[in-house]
Amino acid sequence: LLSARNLERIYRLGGQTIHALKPLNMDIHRGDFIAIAGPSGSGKSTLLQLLGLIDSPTSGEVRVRSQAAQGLGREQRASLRLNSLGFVFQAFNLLHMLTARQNVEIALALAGCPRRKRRARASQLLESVGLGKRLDHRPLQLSGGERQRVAIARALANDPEVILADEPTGNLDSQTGLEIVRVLEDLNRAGQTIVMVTHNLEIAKRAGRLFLMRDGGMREVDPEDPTALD
Amino acid sequence: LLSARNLERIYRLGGQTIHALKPLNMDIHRGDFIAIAGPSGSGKSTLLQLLGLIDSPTSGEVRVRSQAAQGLGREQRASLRLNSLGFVFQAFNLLHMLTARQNVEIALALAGCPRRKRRARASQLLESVGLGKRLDHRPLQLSGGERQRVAIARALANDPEVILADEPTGNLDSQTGLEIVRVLEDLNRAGQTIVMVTHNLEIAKRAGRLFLMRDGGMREVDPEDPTALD
Ligand SMILES: Nc1ncnc2c1ncn2[C@@H]1O[C@H](COP(=O)(O)OP(=O)(O)OP(=O)(O)O)[C@@H](O)[C@H]1O
Ligand SMILES: Nc1ncnc2c1ncn2[C@@H]1O[C@H](COP(=O)(O)OP(=O)(O)OP(=O)(O)O)[C@@H](O)[C@H]1O
Ligand SMILES: [Mg+2]
Ligand SMILES: [Mg+2]
Repeated sequence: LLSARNLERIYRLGGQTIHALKPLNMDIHRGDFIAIAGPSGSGKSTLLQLLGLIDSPTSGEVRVRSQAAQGLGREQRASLRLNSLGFVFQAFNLLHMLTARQNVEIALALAGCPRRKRRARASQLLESVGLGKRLDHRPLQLSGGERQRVAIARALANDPEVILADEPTGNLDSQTGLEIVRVLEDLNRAGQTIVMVTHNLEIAKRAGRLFLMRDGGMREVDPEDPTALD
Repeated sequence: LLSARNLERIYRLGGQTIHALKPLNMDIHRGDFIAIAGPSGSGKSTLLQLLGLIDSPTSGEVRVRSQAAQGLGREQRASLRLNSLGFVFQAFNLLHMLTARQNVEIALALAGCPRRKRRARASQLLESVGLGKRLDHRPLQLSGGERQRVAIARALANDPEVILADEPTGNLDSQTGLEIVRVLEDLNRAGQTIVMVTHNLEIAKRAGRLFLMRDGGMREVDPEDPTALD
């Protein structure tokens, strides 16, 4: 469904060369529930942004359904991002002048959802992440964990084939975090593919497949193997 | 050193009245290491911002060394914030056009630290949180956990009497998070008072005093009592 071939990302800053992602291969199959864990700065967000077509690699390619994304035109990539991929940003990236509901509605509008359906769908999504009483709050009138949950609801809005979530529970207590993971597990059982970056090893162990990153490199381990997560 | 008396914070939004903090009393003694935990939206950031004189209460008062902060003039409050309190924001609040080092240096400059000393102190602080190789990166060129650590280094810059940290490890893997907590514990042993909001119960249990919040209310529990953190 989504794969990486010799995917590499180098940043150059002043005199420094940072190998944020070393050449990497990865295959994501339809229906997978994948967790990616690793230390701060190890390249997790870099990888997720490349898979989400939000960033371009220094070399190598991302393939969507076996077709190289690098070969697609701007409109096709934008259409993929809008319709097939749902991205939860580590820094949330909400629009500050819109309310929680409007932030979700705008994602629906961009994907062509008719107006009369948008309000109901946005409310239902926000309720599913516990924000039913915060629909009319703007981001600055929400707690950190509430903003995080608006970002999650927005990523789910268009029923994307693949949900790419960058630390979706980092600002949540364990109870609320578990509720969010259950929402994702329900969606996965219903057919959605999930790739979740997480520092929370309790959550990472619940995934169907687990990848560990370190210094721009990645390897797959068995989520049920307690020694894998040292 | 720092205390709350009948401290209350109500937000009014459209027709809604939100009791973010119900009338609360709290005494923070010099040398305390306090953790505050609780569900998303329970009022932790609201309380911390009131204690840090960043927000004003709806009723009640915050006292600094037994003197009501509400009675102080603007300049005195600003001086307290600058010199006696170090605040780590949940959303980091870094200046995007400045590098990591400059973000820390600016805090030192505002507090009157002479120029020749600022650069060395900023570098040393950033190294202590593992960012020695990221001094010249701007926030958008840093990972989420790296930005979080810049925010921590900045709060420590002026050697404040009280460090108020809002979720300082939320974007960090357990290893890096533990390193940060050890930095705070070292500072605490050397005499600095620490109030840390955290969702991480492993970290919360290490504190000298533990408070649990729920729906704007708060109670103190024994950090060594395993049943307290259900
Ligand atoms: N635009 C950039 N320019 C230079 N270096 C960058 C840039 N963006 C990221 N980096 C560096 O690349 C490395 C990997 O960043 P990335 O955001 O992928 O880490 P991460 O694994 O998501 O970390 P965290 O867990 O802290 O979010 C980091 O060390 C970071 O400093
Ligand atoms: N400016 C505001 N206007 C209206 N409501 C607000 C405002 N700021 C915060 N709130 C509400 O007050 C409640 C407490 O917010 P607070 O940020 O203190 O929670 P928190 O315990 O820090 O949560 P988290 O763990 O998610 O960071 C939340 O439900 C939030 O929606
Ligand atoms: Mg990241
Ligand atoms: Mg908060």
